[in-house]
Amino acid sequence: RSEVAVVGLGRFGASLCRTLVENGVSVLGIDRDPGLVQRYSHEITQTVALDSTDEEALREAGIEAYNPVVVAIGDNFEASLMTCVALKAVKVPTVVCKAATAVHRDVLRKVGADRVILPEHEAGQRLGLELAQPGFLGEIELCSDTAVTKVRAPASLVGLTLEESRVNEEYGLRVVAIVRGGRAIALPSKIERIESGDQLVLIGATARATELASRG
Amino acid sequence: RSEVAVVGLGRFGASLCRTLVENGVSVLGIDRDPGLVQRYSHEITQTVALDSTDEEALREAGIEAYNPVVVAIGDNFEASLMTCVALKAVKVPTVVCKAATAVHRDVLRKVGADRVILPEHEAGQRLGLELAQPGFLGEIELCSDTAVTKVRAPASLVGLTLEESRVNEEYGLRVVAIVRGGRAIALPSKIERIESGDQLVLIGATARATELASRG
Ligand SMILES: Nc1ncnc2c1ncn2[C@@H]1O[C@H](COP(=O)(O)OP(=O)(O)OP(=O)(O)O)[C@@H](O)[C@H]1O
Ligand SMILES: Nc1ncnc2c1ncn2[C@@H]1O[C@H](COP(=O)(O)OP(=O)(O)OP(=O)(O)O)[C@@H](O)[C@H]1O
Repeated sequence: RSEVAVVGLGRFGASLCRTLVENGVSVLGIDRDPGLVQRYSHEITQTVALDSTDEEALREAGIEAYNPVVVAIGDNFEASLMTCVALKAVKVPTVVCKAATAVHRDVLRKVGADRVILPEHEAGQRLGLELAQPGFLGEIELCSDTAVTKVRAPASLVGLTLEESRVNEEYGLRVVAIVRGGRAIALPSKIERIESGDQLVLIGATARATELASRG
Repeated sequence: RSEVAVVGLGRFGASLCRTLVENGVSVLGIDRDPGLVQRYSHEITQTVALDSTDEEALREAGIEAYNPVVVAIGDNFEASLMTCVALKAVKVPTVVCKAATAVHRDVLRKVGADRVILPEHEAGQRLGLELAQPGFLGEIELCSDTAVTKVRAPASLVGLTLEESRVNEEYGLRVVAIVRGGRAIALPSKIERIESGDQLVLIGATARATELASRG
């Protein structure tokens, strides 16, 4: 497994490093602030204080052995950009950058960033979807219009068996699991009866799952 | 459906409003900066310029009719806190707040915030999990240790049928769908043969799914 380097130990960068280390990935943490580097030196596999816009300093740290390198600098637009350019100059295969705004994202893409993340923007979207679809409890996209979704069982289905509920016939949705009282029933039989408080795990069109979730 | 109010039209707040409106929810957008209120007035159902730390101004805007109210103020610690306190004073049932740091989150909880979101921190965690588990493509938690996960089919299973793969016997995982070439095969039969490039949708223990994903 190749190692990951993270430039910028702010809120995003530090949380990224911590999660990677917790999941067994070895991480090089970089920041120009020696105080931050010192503070995280016991939590991150390896840390070094340097100015990431300096190509020579990056080469000396052996940055080209890391893949991907994540640039977790947001507010400082110039440092974010110059760092992305320097990393591409030393031939790092994959550079992932955080951006503060959509314009920042577009410029990073133009100078070679392989992927750009907008943490604030993405968090707003995720909360919006959750609040807009109250019965909707989770989703994994499978292909263009099909997904696995978890929804609260609508009241009108409580007391019916899966067969009687006609969820497959009416919505084209397959129930692949039921979550009840802290336990999951995988691949339930068609004579399983839906109870109040059940969550249904469905495979089918996302739009149809949302419809089922918002049914009374 | 109750309406949602969002205080603070920064990156997070604006993106939240946009997503809610796109999903058919009516939204009241609030900011003390009249320029921002003007800029978003054509995108958000209703907007008003006021200082959200002023309880009287909130009452005049009829804030208690909205549920939840989201406080999307991050950098300005005092405004975030005073707004949360004012909203609880006018008896808004659910107040969701954004926080900039863990300390900020803890203080918001103490003054009554029902839920606190740390966008930077959560984005770092999400990216960390994704980079640490390259074969892991998505997850919905079902209960304490069981989840629905999507993983890249390991090379050692390519060419075997689901029955021959013994994924259920060896890992306790049920394959509930296969994603192949932009199409999903829901509830595949046990004689379905796994092909190169397939993604498997599994139900079972998350730790076992991760093990399967990182198998060669
Ligand atoms: N040229 C540079 N070289 C190395 N580190 C840098 C450089 N410029 C900025 N940093 C570091 O990157 C970190 C994050 O930068 P910045 O404050 O610009 O982003 P941020 O978006 O506010 O971060 P976050 O929101 O994740 O806390 C800081 O710790 C800063 O010291
Ligand atoms: N007392 C207040 N009343 C109403 N709006 C306020 C108040 N204080 C701050 N705001 C608004 O909240 C918005 C976001 O605030 P702030 O800049 O503190 O957070 P932020 O974390 O930087 O936002 P983001 O990261 O989402 O862009 C700003 O548009 C600001 O005008």
